[in-house]
Amino acid sequence: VIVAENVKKDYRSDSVVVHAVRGIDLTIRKGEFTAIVGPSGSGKTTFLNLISGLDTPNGGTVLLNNRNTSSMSGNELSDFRRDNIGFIFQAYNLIPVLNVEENIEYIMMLQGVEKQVRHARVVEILDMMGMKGYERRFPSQLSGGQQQRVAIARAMASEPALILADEPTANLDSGTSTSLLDMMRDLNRETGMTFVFSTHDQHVVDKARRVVILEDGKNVRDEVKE
Amino acid sequence: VIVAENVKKDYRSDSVVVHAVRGIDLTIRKGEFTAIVGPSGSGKTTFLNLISGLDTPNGGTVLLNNRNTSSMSGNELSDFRRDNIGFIFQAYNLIPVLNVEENIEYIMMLQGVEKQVRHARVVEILDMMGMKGYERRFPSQLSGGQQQRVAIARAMASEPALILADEPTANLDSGTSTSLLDMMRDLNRETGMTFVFSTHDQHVVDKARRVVILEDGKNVRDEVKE
Ligand SMILES: Nc1ncnc2c1ncn2[C@@H]1O[C@H](COP(=O)(O)OP(=O)(O)OP(=O)(O)O)[C@@H](O)[C@H]1O
Ligand SMILES: Nc1ncnc2c1ncn2[C@@H]1O[C@H](COP(=O)(O)OP(=O)(O)OP(=O)(O)O)[C@@H](O)[C@H]1O
Ligand SMILES: [Mg+2]
Ligand SMILES: [Mg+2]
Repeated sequence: VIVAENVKKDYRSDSVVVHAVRGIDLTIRKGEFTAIVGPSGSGKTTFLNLISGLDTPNGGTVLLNNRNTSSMSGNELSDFRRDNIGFIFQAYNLIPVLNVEENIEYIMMLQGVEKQVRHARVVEILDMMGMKGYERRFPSQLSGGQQQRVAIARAMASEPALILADEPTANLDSGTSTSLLDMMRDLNRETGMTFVFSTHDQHVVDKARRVVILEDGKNVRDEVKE
Repeated sequence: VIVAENVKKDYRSDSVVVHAVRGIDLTIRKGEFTAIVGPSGSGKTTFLNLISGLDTPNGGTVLLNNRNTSSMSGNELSDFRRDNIGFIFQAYNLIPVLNVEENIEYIMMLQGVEKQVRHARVVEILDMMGMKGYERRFPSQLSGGQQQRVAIARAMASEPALILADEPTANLDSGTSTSLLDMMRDLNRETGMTFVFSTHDQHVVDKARRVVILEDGKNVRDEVKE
């Protein structure tokens, strides 16, 4: 469970202060399939970085399973993320010198998973992503949407309890987006894996069971369907 | 005018050959407002790189205003692009060490445009993009969609005859996408500036007057509306 209490984040440089997140109160519970929607610059990426512990707030608190991220050390936060959260970055952040398989298996390697098990998991998840046989390609040898799918595969490979996905369908066509979301929705239903998406894509909003609307760094609406 | 005749592009590495573009015949005339649509991996980026001269085909020819790109030197191609084509990259390709103003004015500087004229143009185009006042920010200090808008501003600042835009709305919300496309459509009507988009976004397809469908590196349909 993630609890954000009056969370604020400012960016300061020279004389300018940007209030990217201006007091968000939000609780994400286990098993949610939630979309955070808002215009470009409304604070979606900043908020996902705060609730994952990649960044700490200037005001308010973020509790990850009841632990305050501001009182955790850098190592504690990264260990927590490695074992609980799969993060899909808006710019993918694939490691250019590692091939597709090495990018995807990275977290499992840190967790000490055996090579054969890792390899089988990479093959399985690439197949789910419609990218069978791409194990040895490098990120620079992939199309934009293929890089995005490898970033998604990487986040899901170690089967974390929570997936935080920043604009996961931005470079995918309708067909690929829909099958990806159906696959995530099935995983959510079968395993209780929690999904939180930041998105502009109507395909994602349509499949979400909860939609949180961000405007200028504040959540202005919160709608649970069903 | 751009003429692609039976254009082919293969990527080779070790023992693998990828036929990214498998024989496209297509003519783009002055004043067009055209969308190239296709699933992830269908060859859109590769084709845009070929018709801009950023890359040369393995088979077939690309004629830019009747000149064959394969018989032009690297310098001739980059001079031609600088003076005729604004290219919007799928990954934006902003220069991290330059601020927003320096990124946008870059081409105009190469063309010898005076500082005051460049500055006025930067201010004007940032305002059109909904990003007034962002001149001195650096790319790392911008949201994903803000970086994308700076990449668009950069391509349009020198008012080239042709804009080639690779997924220009991928990280933009509906409202921003629609106002951007309306602005481009007005420019196209008033000045005859030619636009060719590679896209998955229905907002772009709806505004296009011509829609070319790519599948597996070939254009399978070509529909002119109106
Ligand atoms: N440098 C490269 N080396 C090897 N294969 C490549 C390279 N660049 C692209 N490809 C392959 O060529 C095909 C076409 O890629 P391209 O980037 O043109 O597709 P695209 O339509 O732009 O896809 P997307 O919508 O995902 O951006 C893909 O299968 C891709 O894997
Ligand atoms: N490092 C930074 N320094 C200064 N300002 C920043 C920085 N990162 C983001 N911002 C600003 O904070 C605000 C929120 O940015 P954020 O990236 O969270 O928005 P977003 O909703 O993810 O936008 P998009 O949909 O375009 O990705 C924006 O106005 C942006 O310019
Ligand atoms: Mg963002
Ligand atoms: Mg592409």
